[in-house]
Amino acid sequence: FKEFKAQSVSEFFKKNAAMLGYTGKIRSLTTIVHEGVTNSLDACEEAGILPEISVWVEELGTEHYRVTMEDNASGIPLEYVPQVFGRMLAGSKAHRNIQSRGQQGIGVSGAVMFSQVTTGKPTSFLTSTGDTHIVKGRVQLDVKRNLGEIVDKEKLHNTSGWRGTVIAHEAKGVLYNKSRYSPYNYLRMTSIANPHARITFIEPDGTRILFERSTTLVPKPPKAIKPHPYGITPDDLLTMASNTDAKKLGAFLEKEFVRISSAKAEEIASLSGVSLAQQPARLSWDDAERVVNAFKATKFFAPPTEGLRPIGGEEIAKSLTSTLSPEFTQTITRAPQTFRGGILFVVEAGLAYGGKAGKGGIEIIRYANRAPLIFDQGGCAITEAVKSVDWKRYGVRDVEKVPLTVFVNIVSTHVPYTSAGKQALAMEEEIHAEVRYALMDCGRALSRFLAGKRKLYERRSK
Amino acid sequence: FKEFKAQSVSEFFKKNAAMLGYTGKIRSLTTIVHEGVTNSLDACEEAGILPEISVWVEELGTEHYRVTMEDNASGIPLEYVPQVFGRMLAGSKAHRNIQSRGQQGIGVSGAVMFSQVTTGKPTSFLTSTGDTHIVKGRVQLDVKRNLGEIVDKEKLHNTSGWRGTVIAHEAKGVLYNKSRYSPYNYLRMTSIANPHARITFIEPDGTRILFERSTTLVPKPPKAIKPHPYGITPDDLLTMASNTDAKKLGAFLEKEFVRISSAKAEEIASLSGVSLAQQPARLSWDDAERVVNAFKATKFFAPPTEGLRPIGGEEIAKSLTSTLSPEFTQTITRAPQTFRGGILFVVEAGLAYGGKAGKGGIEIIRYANRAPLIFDQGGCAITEAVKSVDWKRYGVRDVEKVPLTVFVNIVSTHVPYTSAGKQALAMEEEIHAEVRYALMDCGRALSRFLAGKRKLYERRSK
Ligand SMILES: Nc1ncnc2c1ncn2[C@@H]1O[C@H](COP(=O)(O)OP(=O)(O)OP(=O)(O)O)[C@@H](O)[C@H]1O
Ligand SMILES: Nc1ncnc2c1ncn2[C@@H]1O[C@H](COP(=O)(O)OP(=O)(O)OP(=O)(O)O)[C@@H](O)[C@H]1O
Ligand SMILES: [Mg+2]
Ligand SMILES: [Mg+2]
Repeated sequence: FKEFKAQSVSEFFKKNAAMLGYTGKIRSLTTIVHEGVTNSLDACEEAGILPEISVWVEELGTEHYRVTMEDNASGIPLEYVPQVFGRMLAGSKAHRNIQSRGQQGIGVSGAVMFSQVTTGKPTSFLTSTGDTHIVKGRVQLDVKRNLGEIVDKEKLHNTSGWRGTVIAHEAKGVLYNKSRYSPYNYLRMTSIANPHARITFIEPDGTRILFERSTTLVPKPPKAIKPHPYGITPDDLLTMASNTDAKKLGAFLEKEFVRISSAKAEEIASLSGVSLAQQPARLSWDDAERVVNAFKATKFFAPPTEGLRPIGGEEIAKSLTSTLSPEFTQTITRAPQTFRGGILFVVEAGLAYGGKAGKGGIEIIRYANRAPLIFDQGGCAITEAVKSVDWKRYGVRDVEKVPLTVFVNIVSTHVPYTSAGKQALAMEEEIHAEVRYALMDCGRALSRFLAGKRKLYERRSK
Repeated sequence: FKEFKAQSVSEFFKKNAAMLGYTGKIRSLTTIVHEGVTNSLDACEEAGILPEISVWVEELGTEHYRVTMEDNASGIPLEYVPQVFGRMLAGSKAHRNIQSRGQQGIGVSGAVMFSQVTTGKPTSFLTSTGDTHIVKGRVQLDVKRNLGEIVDKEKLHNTSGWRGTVIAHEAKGVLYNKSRYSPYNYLRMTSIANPHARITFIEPDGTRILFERSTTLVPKPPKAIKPHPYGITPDDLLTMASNTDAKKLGAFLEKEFVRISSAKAEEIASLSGVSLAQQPARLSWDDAERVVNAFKATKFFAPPTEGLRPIGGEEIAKSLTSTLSPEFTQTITRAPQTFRGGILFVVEAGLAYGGKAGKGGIEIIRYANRAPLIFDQGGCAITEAVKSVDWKRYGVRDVEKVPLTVFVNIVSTHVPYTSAGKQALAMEEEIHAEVRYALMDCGRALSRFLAGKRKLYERRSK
């Protein structure tokens, strides 16, 4: 045991950078873009701002690039800069029950780490919250202590009242191309699911590509949603009880959960045998188990719909039509459900048949909280759910050749990813079932369309 | 930014327990067994002890089990018990360049956390380093602070001089069955790759299964291996330079790397233009880049073979034959190579054709450092490498029906996993290439065998 040592979370992710998506030259570059763009979209949406995002990739040498990203979001107060850019597991989203693309507090610090480790250089930033000055500087990450350090900074006069953030990462051992895994396709997929964002992309050869917004409707800022009693575990209940400021169990149940009225709280008390006057912080494990069992025996309304922001069936159909020119599309947004821990989620799906749909067989397009999942398709529960559908029943003769694109978007206050790289969903039974129902629902419409097409074909050939 | 907060690494993995393998009822139970057994095997091997491991799974209620694991390893000194069982990112393996099944310092703390979160109960332990007393107690994990706490303990007289560790986790929301993903199959696969271990398994219905050892040869304890200059990055060099006690660059190069003699160090100095008298801690990024470029331009002997412990072609063939009774087997152990960071690895592979081989098409059996990879086959680089081989060239007509089992084991001082659950390898070009070469080599032998078989068949049917 003389060798026994602890390490910091940054040391762990530096050694295991593949877990954050920094594996392979093309994916590493796209991951840097992904971390910046998801943060910008989240910050814009939270502040109710129509996103103007630009991404500029410059080639500085062989496998040596600089990625500069600018947004018009809320800006980052100077005192938070070291934590935002240099401290893993620190952020504004991880501990809140809110739909957002980020949820770990690791993303941008990971990009700072990767570029620092490959070039020895800090990350440059420029940010303002819209007040009288703009802060410009460079920041790096102290891996051993998991802390951010501002290397240098200066304050500039903010004459135009600019608000937003610009980040520039320099990285080596990365590569730009226009494959399915490149920054170009990532931004295209991002604009499909975020019709309110205008994204400008400048490629290394100087080509400017504008992904114009197709709606000026700003999605209502996501709202923190309380957990629903279904799916709560005794440990969740105890953790919530230790963090609440409600003095009694009754008030705690009504305040911290959705769908629990005072009448419902009474019902729970009588079913569980735990008094509503009990102080939440003094609940025992047995009490918690009894309350949770009472939840399971009680009828609650379904989770509310206003907290989550799906893309919407119409928007999905519009996007599928404009990118694939299919003969047939069908979309669906299912009702909210819950999985482990009372976590709300909504599944929406779409099918596109014919035109440019399919890639020599079924093509799967996956999103989580409107962020595209480009990598790790093989290890994703969405892929498994798509494969588990018996497509033959819906008129698909050969899954290896059919011109069919399957679109799935999961929105939730906590997306269960398989790894910190956030590109694949872990298997949760409730999510798997919902994806299947959504696809089978669309499948039935597809089967009617294909039957009609076949009839038409047979009539003509008679 | 009023909501900005940091969280501990245990809070992160509690919320994202799926990243540690606690997803689904069957997998969660097997993951608890996996964490305990890999630790026991590691501890036995490090101490040069022939492993005697027993695993006992008891059903206490519906989806409520207790898993008790005992080993005859070195035991855990009392002062380390809180860190071993209750602190994530603390251990004896993460910071050493040594082949071991564990490498993150998270495993057993994850199992403590999962069982505590599902039952509210601490984990029981019994341990002795072989001295006069045995410590018995219970330990839990303080999630907010990522610290272990001994709930209660007592010291017992160690009359028999017993040495080892017993751990008992109680967990809910888990399930025992005998599928491919169950503890039973996990232990069977473990015993195939660890012929020196005797593993006793007691099922919930009381059935005792003995996986007897097939060799009494204790593998030589793994040795810490220094990195090889190929694959080193400037950041690696600077990190090593800041941790070395060598006073000059020359001594640093000779001491901290394999295959660098004083003559080689001279060559590197003249190629890079960096003086050997330079103090390692004062190397700049530019110096480091020049030295690394000089490494790339220098010829070094291949990495040494004595540090890594592959299973061995003979043992693999023996195991494949005894479990699958195939008509044909072919195995290979490739020479050591390096990937990113100068990390040594060896690929060994085997094919088994006929008999019980294959599962309605190619079956893949994966190992890393002799630990079976049961889950996440879809997202693993080994699977991709197996699929990338053109099996038709080796006489395999139909990959969906062929009775072929492909066995791959990767040994390394650092296995690049895709997530902290350690069940799938991330894509590293060098590893992917080596797996392909190993399989193509075995494939050539298979193709000769199948051609022979066909000739025989044709001769007979004339
Ligand atoms: N462009 C930005 N504008 C405003 N705030 C930002 C911006 N980028 C990051 N932040 C803030 O910094 C925090 C840390 O960002 P980071 O990407 O590390 O984590 P995250 O987005 O919370 O989660 P994840 O690790 O899943 O991405 C965010 O939570 C947010 O509060
Ligand atoms: N049965 C055991 N006997 C002796 N020492 C043990 C035993 N189990 C754990 N340890 C010690 O406790 C440490 C922590 O174990 P843990 O499983 O958390 O991490 P690890 O094995 O180092 O890495 P990983 O997270 O990859 O499993 C180990 O590094 C080892 O030093
Ligand atoms: Mg983020
Ligand atoms: Mg371990």
